[in-house]
Amino acid sequence: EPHIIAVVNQKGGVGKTTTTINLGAALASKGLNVLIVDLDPQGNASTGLGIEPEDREFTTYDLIIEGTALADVVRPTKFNRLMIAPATTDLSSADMQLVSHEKRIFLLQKALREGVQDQKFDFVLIDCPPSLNLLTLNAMVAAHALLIPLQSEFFALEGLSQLMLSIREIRQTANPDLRIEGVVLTMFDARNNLARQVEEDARDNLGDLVFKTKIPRNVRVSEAPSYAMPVIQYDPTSRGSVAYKSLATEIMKQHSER
Amino acid sequence: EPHIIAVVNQKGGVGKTTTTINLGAALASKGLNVLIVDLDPQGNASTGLGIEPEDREFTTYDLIIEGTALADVVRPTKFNRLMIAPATTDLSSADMQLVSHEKRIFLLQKALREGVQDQKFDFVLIDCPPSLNLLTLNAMVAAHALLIPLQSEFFALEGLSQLMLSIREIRQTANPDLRIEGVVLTMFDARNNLARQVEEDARDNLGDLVFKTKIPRNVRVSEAPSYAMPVIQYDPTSRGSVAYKSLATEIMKQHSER
Ligand SMILES: Nc1ncnc2c1ncn2[C@@H]1O[C@H](COP(=O)(O)OP(=O)(O)OP(=O)(O)O)[C@@H](O)[C@H]1O
Ligand SMILES: Nc1ncnc2c1ncn2[C@@H]1O[C@H](COP(=O)(O)OP(=O)(O)OP(=O)(O)O)[C@@H](O)[C@H]1O
Ligand SMILES: [Mg+2]
Ligand SMILES: [Mg+2]
Repeated sequence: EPHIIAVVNQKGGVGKTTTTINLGAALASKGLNVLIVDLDPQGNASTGLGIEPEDREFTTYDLIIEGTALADVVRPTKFNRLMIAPATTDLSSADMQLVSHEKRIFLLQKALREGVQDQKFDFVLIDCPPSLNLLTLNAMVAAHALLIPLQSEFFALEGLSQLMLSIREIRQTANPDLRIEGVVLTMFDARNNLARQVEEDARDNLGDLVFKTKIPRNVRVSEAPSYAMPVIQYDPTSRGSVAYKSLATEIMKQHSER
Repeated sequence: EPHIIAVVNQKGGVGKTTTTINLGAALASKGLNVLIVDLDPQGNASTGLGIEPEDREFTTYDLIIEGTALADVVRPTKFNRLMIAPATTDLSSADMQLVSHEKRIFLLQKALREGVQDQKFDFVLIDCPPSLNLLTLNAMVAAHALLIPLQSEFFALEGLSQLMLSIREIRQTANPDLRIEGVVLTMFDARNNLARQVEEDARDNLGDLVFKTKIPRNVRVSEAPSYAMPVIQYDPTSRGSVAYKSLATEIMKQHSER
């Protein structure tokens, strides 16, 4: 049974897609089999891994709405042991279609938990859109744990309490075993007062939930997707690559201790 | 009749809220009366202008869903001639509630266009959430024009074509006079290859739609909301302040020439 982690934060632009792609690649580089599920209609995770829009034959829209089997949706990336269930903009209509569906927040859980039976994934990472909509709720129900990227900025800290409320609600109504894998500081610039302040606030309020690893702001990280590569492939010695490998080690260690 | 501009981009974290707050303040500092409409359930524009959650008695949720008059929702900010219709997280349920409403994308247009009759606003700026959901569609129907913040990054450029498709659809089905006020490059770092590349691509594809003013990446811009001030009040001589004042001048000039 793979460990399913949803990468969530309704605040936009905090590094959800970047963390999904690069943590996924770092875990794969350590010998694990990883599936990325792109649940954002923008399809940034699919593009960032080089899956052209015309090559996305079956997508996460088909998985959730049409009942297509996971094995038909999943496809390889150019990175060893890293697979992806891609997304297209079709997914943006899924939200409205789900509203009237009786099992509307359980559809991804059913599709994923059934679909992974005959595959050998160690980790599944779900990249979520910047909203607490039905797609993100589906991810929170399907997941065993949540990874929360926290940009070291003022507005990003504000959204955290709202996210924690939603997590509690999902735990009470649909997924009692849902845990928080952790909170990871992203685009961290140690020279910046605000960033140090956000780190202090996060560690004071959330304690050990905050990973030791911080992802630094690093231009190589933002360049990598334009070459359709994870940063650990685009520039293996960059500060971004080193940080994502360290995050992967922390998560693997944490997971083996459970 | 005020000029109503919706600040839109479904890509997250591109500077929609920051542009709404600071362009609004810059226009107000030039003697114009400005209303900011916070249409994002995160309520970042309301927080960034110092409206505490407990002081948001009537909100844009009430305006759209409950039919509360605009005059009851609008309240002053600490900045002269800058008013706000605040938002709370209640707004996140509005999306689902709107799905079954017959006039679901015309509700904000009706509330705004009626509500501004007896007020003396010169500009109305609507801050949108990072999604092409029913809230954003309401803003695109209510607006005369759209302002599109474009972060100088790879993923941000990808979302633009999807946004342009939605704009064409809204123009054909609900708001035939909808124009594009312009595209403004945000968090621009001239030392960064990727940023210069995005600027070149944007100006090649969009021509004069791209404002001459570029908003530089400037830490004072991201610090200002933690002091509940627009950057032109927090640090009037900063590069961010100068840029937003220049953007205001461009928009005023463009608007007076029409
Ligand atoms: N450590 C980093 N250093 C520099 N740039 C980064 C870093 N992490 C992310 N970025 C850049 O910041 C932008 C936002 O990141 P990303 O798109 O991953 O966020 P997101 O949370 O997935 O956004 P959305 O809310 O739209 O889904 C991207 O252009 C990305 O390349
Ligand atoms: N010119 C700038 N220089 C430095 N930081 C900036 C600049 N513009 C915006 N920021 C910071 O970048 C982050 C994202 O900006 P903002 O929240 O305005 O984007 P948004 O598009 O409104 O996000 P969302 O999609 O979540 O609504 C914020 O923390 C903001 O303070
Ligand atoms: Mg993303
Ligand atoms: Mg915003």
